[in-house]
Amino acid sequence: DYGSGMAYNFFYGYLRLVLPEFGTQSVKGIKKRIETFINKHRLSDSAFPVKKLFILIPKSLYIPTDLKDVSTDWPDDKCWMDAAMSLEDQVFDRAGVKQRLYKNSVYKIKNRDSPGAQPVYVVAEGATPLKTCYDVINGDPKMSRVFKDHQHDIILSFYKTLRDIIRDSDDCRDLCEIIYYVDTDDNKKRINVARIILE
Amino acid sequence: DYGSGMAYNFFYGYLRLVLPEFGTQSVKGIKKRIETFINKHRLSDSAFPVKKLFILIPKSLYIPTDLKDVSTDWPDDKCWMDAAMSLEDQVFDRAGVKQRLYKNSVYKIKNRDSPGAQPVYVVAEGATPLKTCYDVINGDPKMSRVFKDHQHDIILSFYKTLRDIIRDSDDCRDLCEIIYYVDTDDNKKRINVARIILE
Ligand SMILES: Nc1nc(=O)c2ncn([C@@H]3O[C@@H]4COP(=O)(O)O[C@H]5[C@@H](O)[C@H](n6cnc7c(N)ncnc76)O[C@@H]5COP(=O)(O)O[C@@H]3[C@@H]4O)c2[nH]1
Repeated sequence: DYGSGMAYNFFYGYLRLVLPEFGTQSVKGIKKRIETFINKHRLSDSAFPVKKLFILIPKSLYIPTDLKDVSTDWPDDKCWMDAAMSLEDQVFDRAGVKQRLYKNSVYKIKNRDSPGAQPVYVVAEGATPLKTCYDVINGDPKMSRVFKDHQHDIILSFYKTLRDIIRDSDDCRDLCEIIYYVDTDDNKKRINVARIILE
Repeated sequence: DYGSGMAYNFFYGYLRLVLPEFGTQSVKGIKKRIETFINKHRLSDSAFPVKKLFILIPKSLYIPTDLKDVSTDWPDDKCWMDAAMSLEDQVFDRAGVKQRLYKNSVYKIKNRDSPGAQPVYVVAEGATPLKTCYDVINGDPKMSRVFKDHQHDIILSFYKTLRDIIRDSDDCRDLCEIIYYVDTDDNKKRINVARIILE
């Protein structure tokens, strides 16, 4: 089905390629790239407590281009997250595209409930296939109906399948955290994604 | 179903983002980027006859990392295609990843049947979701059986759905050429992809 198909694609076409170490000089896994980032930006190790990729799976399928836009305690508009520098790029040839580039973004999170606390850095992004699914729903006259009616099943199936694939993968199990969350309640109050990540 | 799902993902998550012009300085569509390439490398316009993206859809799902590997008249090993420089990169934020980079590769094709003829340049790549599907079949103990049994339906559904989506898209219809081909016959003779492109 569509949801689990996307999960297999997302794992085999992306996570499995960018997260683990491959033992070659040129392709560094996510742990090494985070350590390089810590050294390059002279951070304390405690500033980067979780050396994994956070993958956001919002029930609404909506992921903004910049995660800071979902890091406020609405209707307050102070953002908790801000984009910092990216990790080093990963570059390799794939399916005829020479030197395809894979990039991961680092975000700095300020806990606005405890202003004295040290900001925390994380590598986070939305699960891209869901954003694409969202674009199909909002852009395609033919399929929009079909996708919209099954939206809930699709995302649940995506989440569960991805969670199972990762749990069964020796290479990737400890290198990412999947966060499924309900981002709009009846008041359309936006969840502060930063809060969720900090937990 | 899985094949058509992949086609929607490929179109909305990629083709629709990289092919058309968007009227902004920073995001150039494929035609402009090809024209920039022609000028930058001082090519004649006839050296780059088709200003579109060639998308290869091999029945076997196998796409090598470098397309030159499928451009020989097996068992001869003279390649017809060679990777040239890439087009300019396209960079924009997507789903929380800042400055994600999209790249397309240019290949130079020498027609070895007519050695005197001018080499021809094209922008070509495999349809990456198929390579990912191939990786699932060859890498995943759980799903490999399922995917393998339906491989033929998956790829046919992918091809037909993609062809229809593109045909219905005003933005992308004239900006890409989809090539579905059978790449292995009973003798496992590899098709010369370069020949197909030249037609
Ligand atoms: N966050 C993130 N960063 C990446 O660099 C990346 N690359 C892939 N993915 C996601 O992994 C999965 C498998 O990727 P695949 O390459 O088989 O399909 C991709 C691929 O066929 C095509 N595509 C996307 N970006 C590129 C690109 N830069 N070059 C060529 N093809 C691309 O369009 C499909 C859908 O892309 P996304 O909808 O962005 O999500 C993909 C997909 O869910 C990524 N996700």
